[in-house]
Amino acid sequence: MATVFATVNQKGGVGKTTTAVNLAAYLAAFGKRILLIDSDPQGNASSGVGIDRDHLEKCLYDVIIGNATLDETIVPSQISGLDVVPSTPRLSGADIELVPEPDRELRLKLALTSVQDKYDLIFIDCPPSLSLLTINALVAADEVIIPIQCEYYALEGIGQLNNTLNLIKHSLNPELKIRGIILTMYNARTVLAEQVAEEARKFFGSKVFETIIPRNIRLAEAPSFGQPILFYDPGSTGAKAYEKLTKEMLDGEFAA
Amino acid sequence: MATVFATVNQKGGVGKTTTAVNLAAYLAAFGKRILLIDSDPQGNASSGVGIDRDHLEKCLYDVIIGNATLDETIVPSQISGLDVVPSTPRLSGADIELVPEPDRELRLKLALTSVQDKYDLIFIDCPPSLSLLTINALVAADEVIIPIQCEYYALEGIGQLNNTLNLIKHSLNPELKIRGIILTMYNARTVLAEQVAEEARKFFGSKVFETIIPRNIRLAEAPSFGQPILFYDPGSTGAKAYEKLTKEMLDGEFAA
Ligand SMILES: Nc1ncnc2c1ncn2[C@@H]1O[C@H](COP(=O)(O)OP(=O)(O)OP(=O)(O)O)[C@@H](O)[C@H]1O
Ligand SMILES: Nc1ncnc2c1ncn2[C@@H]1O[C@H](COP(=O)(O)OP(=O)(O)OP(=O)(O)O)[C@@H](O)[C@H]1O
Ligand SMILES: [Mg+2]
Ligand SMILES: [Mg+2]
Repeated sequence: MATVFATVNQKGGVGKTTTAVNLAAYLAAFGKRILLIDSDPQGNASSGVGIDRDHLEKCLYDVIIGNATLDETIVPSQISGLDVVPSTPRLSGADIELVPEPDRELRLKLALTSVQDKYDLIFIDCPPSLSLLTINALVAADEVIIPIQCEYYALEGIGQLNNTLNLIKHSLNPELKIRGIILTMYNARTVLAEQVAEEARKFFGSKVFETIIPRNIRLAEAPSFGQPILFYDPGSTGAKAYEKLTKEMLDGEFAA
Repeated sequence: MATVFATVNQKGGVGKTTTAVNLAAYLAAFGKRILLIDSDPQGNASSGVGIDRDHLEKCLYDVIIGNATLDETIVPSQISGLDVVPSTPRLSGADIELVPEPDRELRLKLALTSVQDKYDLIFIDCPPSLSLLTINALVAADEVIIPIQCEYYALEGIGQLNNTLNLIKHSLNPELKIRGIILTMYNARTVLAEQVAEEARKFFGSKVFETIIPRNIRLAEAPSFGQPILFYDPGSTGAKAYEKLTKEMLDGEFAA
């Protein structure tokens, strides 16, 4: 039975997709069977692993509105052990279309039951909002991974995110746990980064992963080649940090 | 009659708030009467100009759901000539609450009529989504300003954003124009930045502002002091770029 993770933070541009893509790729390289679900209509996670989104017949949108099973949307990536449920711009219609539906928060969770025994870990990459697409991911997930960019604006949404997680826990998904907080785009040359890191540790305590992801331009270049950092530049500081983070996560897995 | 601008891009973290805050501040310094409307529940634009969001009685949410007029929510900032309609986390409820309302896209436009003669320019900072809050801003706006981060993922949403703008133009706001595309976080040390800039110019042609905003850590530090860059570090490359951009925009204004 796969463990389902969601990378979530309504603040934009904090590294949700970069984290989902690179954790998924390293875990596949370590021999795990991985499914990456792209629940952002922009489809960055899909293209981040080299999926061509222009010729897809079905995508996550079809699953959410009930036109297809998850199985029918799964495509293999170029990375052995890593499959993808891609998204297309059609997915942006789901938020408004779902509002009147009675089981609007449960669509993804129900769809996942048919594939959970085929994978070890499932990652859901969320859009930058607390909309129904993100709520669907939070209801379907066992654990959340929260990337926090080490810059001031990224601190402001933490309280709201925590409230939303608690709301979901009390109503739709009592088992939901925070797996960890990942500090991203840490620029050691500025005091601000350490100030933000301190605040995040004050708020989340030991839930903050020890591994910090530095700002590293190679991480921003890799997606233009449709490759996770592991294939684009495995020797870069960005790659080493995500590799270390993946090991830290796996340690937690065994320790759990 | 004020010209209404919206900073919009559903891609997260591309510099929407940084652009709205710093354009608004420079325009106020140049003697224009400016209103900055924060339509992102995270409230970054409010805190970016030093507004304390914890003790607000009313905010944009109250206007959107009909509990208050815009006038009642306007607060002065520390910057002379710059007033703010702040947001609070309550605003995140608006997207779902508005869906069943008949005039759900028009709430902000209707509210603006009562204040438009008091300002020269009005800026609406949008959240990273194409939700009803953003649609309200696009219906209320005369022109849109589209920040595009010079990184690969930021290119992927351009088509979808353009489609949404055309939809709004054909139905709810035929006068809506693109004022310009701002290339942000341009890192001259990487080929990627120029590749993205080229793509944006290919897509939007002469609509791309000549002024490019470089990646400059001082722009990320300023919000932690609640100050626009003009007050935090006016000599920085980030400040000079936003000053130049403001002048380029004003030229366009007179040339219009
Ligand atoms: N550690 C890093 N160093 C440098 N650049 C990074 C790093 N992590 C991510 N990036 C780049 O920063 C930008 C934002 O990251 P990403 O798109 O992963 O964030 P996101 O939270 O998924 O954004 P959104 O809110 O739009 O979904 C991207 O261009 C990405 O390539
Ligand atoms: N030119 C720049 N150089 C360096 N940092 C920048 C620059 N512009 C913005 N930033 C920083 O990058 C982060 C993202 O910018 P900002 O929050 O303005 O983007 P946004 O599009 O408003 O994000 P969201 O999608 O969450 O609303 C912030 O921490 C900001 O301080
Ligand atoms: Mg993303
Ligand atoms: Mg913003």
